[in-house]
Amino acid sequence: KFPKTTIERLSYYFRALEDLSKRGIDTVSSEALGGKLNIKSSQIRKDLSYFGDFGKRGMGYDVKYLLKELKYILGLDREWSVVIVGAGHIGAAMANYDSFEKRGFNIAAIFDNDEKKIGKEINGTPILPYDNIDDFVKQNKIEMAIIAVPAAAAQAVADKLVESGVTAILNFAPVAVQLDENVRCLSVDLTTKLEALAYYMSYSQDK
Amino acid sequence: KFPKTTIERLSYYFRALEDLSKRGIDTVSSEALGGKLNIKSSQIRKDLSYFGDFGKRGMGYDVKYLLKELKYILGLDREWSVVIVGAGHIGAAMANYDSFEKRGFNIAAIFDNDEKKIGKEINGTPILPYDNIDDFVKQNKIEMAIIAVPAAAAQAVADKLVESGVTAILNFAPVAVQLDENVRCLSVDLTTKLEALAYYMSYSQDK
Ligand SMILES: NC(=O)c1ccc[n+]([C@@H]2O[C@H](COP(=O)([O-])OP(=O)(O)OC[C@H]3O[C@@H](n4cnc5c(N)ncnc54)[C@H](O)[C@@H]3O)[C@@H](O)[C@H]2O)c1
Ligand SMILES: NC(=O)c1ccc[n+]([C@@H]2O[C@H](COP(=O)([O-])OP(=O)(O)OC[C@H]3O[C@@H](n4cnc5c(N)ncnc54)[C@H](O)[C@@H]3O)[C@@H](O)[C@H]2O)c1
Repeated sequence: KFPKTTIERLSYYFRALEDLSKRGIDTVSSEALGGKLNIKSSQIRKDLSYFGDFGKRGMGYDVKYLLKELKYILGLDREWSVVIVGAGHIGAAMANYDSFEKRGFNIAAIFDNDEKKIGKEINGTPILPYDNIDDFVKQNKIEMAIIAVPAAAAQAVADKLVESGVTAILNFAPVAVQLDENVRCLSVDLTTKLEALAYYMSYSQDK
Repeated sequence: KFPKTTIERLSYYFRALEDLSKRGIDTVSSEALGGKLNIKSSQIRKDLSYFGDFGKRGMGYDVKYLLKELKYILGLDREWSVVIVGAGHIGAAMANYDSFEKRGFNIAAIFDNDEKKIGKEINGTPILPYDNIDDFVKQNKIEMAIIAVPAAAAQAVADKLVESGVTAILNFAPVAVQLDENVRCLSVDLTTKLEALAYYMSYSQDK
């Protein structure tokens, strides 16, 4: 097995290779890829080695071949239907973010329990009543959901999603939700990004 | 030096230790801390070893002592004033997120160029005209900023912030902004979180 961060780095390699392929570049060394992404070339070689033997020593990587392989490994060779629960600031920002669609993540619906929001749309995606989650997830074979509700509602929302068949959750609420083992859940905590910036700032001010 | 992810993990250790300290727990082993955070105990020992020798073999870590050390290392022993540029969905979600304040990140102001938003407030934080950034950052000694504007405006906004004295930026726009070497910039890309979920989903469906 390999660390969770390896997978997130694979996405960065995928994106950088896509960029190179668009510019007609056929091969790239781990050094050149590392230079573009600010990641050590030894880290890139190590990450890729978990998944196979992609580069020839001294020759670098074949961009098109590695792109195809990473697409398969990351499960991006298919589309994913995603629902969002919570049509507030975070939910709306996610529904508006066109980069998700470009990567094959289609926002199928947003659910909310606020009468004033139900029946509206965000970027063409309908806001449906919270109570319809069960039918909608089953009828549209939804596997993935984004939780964007206040912390107090997060556990109940997670339970409802799992009961209706969702097996992967991205959780924004600042609480750890308890889930079955077979459900994958990643949390987003943007405070850690600010704390990382604070570290770099205080470090450079010569602690 | 150590990988960027070590710093983000330090935040997770800090939070878990805070939780233990609130519950009156005086010592904790790297195994117990690892079990709580779903991180290997060897990773925890390795991360901490970059910063000092905190635990006695077989005795575990002293919670209060490690908490104080991590607070200093992460630069959380002080307050940080932060401005947000862009009072849209992301900007509003960040201004509303009370966890930032609890960690010492005070949102001082939000800037926008939309006449309809200027003069309003979000969670008590004023929305000021974009052209006031320079005076505001200099008068209030702001060091940190969050960019939450559309991709097309991100580079110009980053330049304006750096010119006025900001040295740390959290960028949400899906564009790599070019900055001076002495400015720290972290980007947020939530697509990598969905891609990580897609990987786990396709991995468990027995590739
Ligand atoms: N992780 C981070 O770094 C970060 C940053 C900002 C916000 N957040 C969190 O993200 C979440 C959403 O933030 P926001 O700014 O979008 O909040 P918001 O208040 O703008 O939106 C919440 C939405 O959820 C809906 N809702 C509430 N209870 C519900 C329920 N039981 N069922 C269905 N819908 C329900 C509300 O009607 C509202 O539309 C919050 O938990 C917030 O703390 C996290
Ligand atoms: N990284 C991710 O995963 C992720 C997810 C969602 C959104 N985003 C990005 O975050 C950014 C903000 O998203 P949003 O949903 O809040 O957008 P939004 O359109 O709701 O908000 C943008 C705000 O910026 C203001 N603005 C535009 N140009 C400006 C300028 N030159 N100076 C000052 N203010 C200006 C607008 O008036 C508006 O209030 C976008 O770039 C979006 O692509 C990123």
